[in-house]
Amino acid sequence: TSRVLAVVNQKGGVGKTTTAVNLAASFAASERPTLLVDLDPQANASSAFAASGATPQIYDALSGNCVMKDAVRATELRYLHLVPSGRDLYGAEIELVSAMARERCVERALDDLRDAYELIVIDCPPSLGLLTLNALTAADAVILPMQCEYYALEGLAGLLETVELVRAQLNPGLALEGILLTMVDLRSNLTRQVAQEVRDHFGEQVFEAVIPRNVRLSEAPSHGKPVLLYDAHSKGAVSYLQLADEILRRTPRP
Amino acid sequence: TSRVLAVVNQKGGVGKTTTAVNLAASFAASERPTLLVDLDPQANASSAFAASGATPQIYDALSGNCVMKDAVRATELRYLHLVPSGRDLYGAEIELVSAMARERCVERALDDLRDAYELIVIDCPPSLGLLTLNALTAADAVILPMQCEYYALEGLAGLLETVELVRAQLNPGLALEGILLTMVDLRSNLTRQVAQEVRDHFGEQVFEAVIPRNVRLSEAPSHGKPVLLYDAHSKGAVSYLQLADEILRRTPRP
Ligand SMILES: Nc1ncnc2c1ncn2[C@@H]1O[C@H](COP(=O)(O)OP(=O)(O)OP(=O)(O)O)[C@@H](O)[C@H]1O
Ligand SMILES: Nc1ncnc2c1ncn2[C@@H]1O[C@H](COP(=O)(O)OP(=O)(O)OP(=O)(O)O)[C@@H](O)[C@H]1O
Ligand SMILES: [Mg+2]
Ligand SMILES: [Mg+2]
Repeated sequence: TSRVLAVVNQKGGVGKTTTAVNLAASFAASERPTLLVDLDPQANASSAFAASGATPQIYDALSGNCVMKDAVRATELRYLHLVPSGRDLYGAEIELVSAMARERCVERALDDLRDAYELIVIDCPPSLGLLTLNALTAADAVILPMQCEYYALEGLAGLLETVELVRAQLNPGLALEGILLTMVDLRSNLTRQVAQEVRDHFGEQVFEAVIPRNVRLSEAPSHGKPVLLYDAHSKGAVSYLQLADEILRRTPRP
Repeated sequence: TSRVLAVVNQKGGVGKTTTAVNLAASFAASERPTLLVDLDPQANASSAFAASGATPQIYDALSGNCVMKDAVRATELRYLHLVPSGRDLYGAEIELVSAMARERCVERALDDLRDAYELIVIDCPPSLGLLTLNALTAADAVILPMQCEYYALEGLAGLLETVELVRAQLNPGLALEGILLTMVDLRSNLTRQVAQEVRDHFGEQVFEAVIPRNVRLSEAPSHGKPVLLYDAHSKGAVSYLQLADEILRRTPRP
């Protein structure tokens, strides 16, 4: 069976999609069969593989028009598959409100895929609505990307409370895989101060791997490729390979 | 009566809160009575004034526990008042789904305040859910902050469609005040390319004022002040004053 990792933070623009895309690509580079699930109606993780709005997409699987397996598509990386999303998913949040067991739609939809992959990575929208709640309920562990800025720091405590709430009420096995410092620019006082505060507060829960601010990470999606295929020697690509190694070292091979 | 400006973009981290806070402060600096409304449960605009989670807050006014006037509080700037938000607002999105005239709650709540202010600025969450829909329905015009990056550019067309949809179905008077280029770093090729593309496509609809990447803008909230009170001579402060001037030049004084 596979390990499901949800990439979550209600704060916008902290590097959720960049982390989901490039971490999944790094797992695939180590020949671990990986599935990337785009659960954000913005469909940025899909457009990182030039597949935004492709059909069938995750909305079709969640609304019962098809099974999740039908929405899976290959990518340029042999060991990486993708379930794309698109604008249809905007309606899912409201439709889910009145659905039965509304927090478990994603978990149920992923059931018949878990044996086909070693790792499943879910990219989430910047909110704590039903889509993110579904990802947290389906996940074995959660990765929290965190920009070293004041607003992002303020939101961290609330985010951890939400993870705790989901663990208590919906998914007792939900673990914190780690807090990931992203877009780190050590020349900035603010970044250094916030990074220090996060490490002081959360110690071991912060990944050793740190993602530097690196323009190649923001250029890669416009070429429809993860940074590994766009510029494998860039600081961005190397830092996500380090993150994948750190996670795989902890995860016993199935 | 006042002019209501909604600051909207479902893409996260593009500078919505930074724009709402510093534009409202710049209006107040020109002695125009201004109200800043925080409609994001993250409450970042509130924490920019050290008022995150203060009560009564916007949730209390929307759910009928008090009138909006009771939730208004003063700030360090004489001509700037704030309606704060907090975690309670996370529940509003789901509660609104089944409310009567659910898109007009904010519009109705603001009715008795419109004569007290010349400008009302609404900060929105990074989503196209009911809170953002309420802001678009209550607004006279919308400001779209846009980071010059690939994902932000991809989302712009969808955002403009949503504005068009609201104009057609809920708020015929909704105008586009302008697209604002934020966090602009002209040393980056990607930024220059995206900025050029936006200006080519949208011409006059893009503000002349451009907000540069400026660390003073991200430091100010940790001091509980808009950048105007934190470092009035910084490039960030100057650029928001220019934006305010550009908007005020177009708006006839009441
Ligand atoms: N380490 C980095 N260095 C430079 N740019 C980055 C880095 N990480 C992300 N970016 C860029 O910053 C922007 C925000 O990142 P991203 O879209 O991944 O965040 P997000 O949390 O997924 O946003 P949203 O909340 O909208 O889903 C994107 O334009 C992305 O290309
Ligand atoms: N021009 C700028 N220069 C430098 N930093 C900036 C600038 N504008 C915003 N920031 C910083 O970038 C981060 C994102 O900005 P902000 O929070 O205003 O975006 P947002 O669109 O409101 O995010 P969300 O989608 O979470 O509501 C914040 O940490 C902010 O301090
Ligand atoms: Mg994203
Ligand atoms: Mg904001």
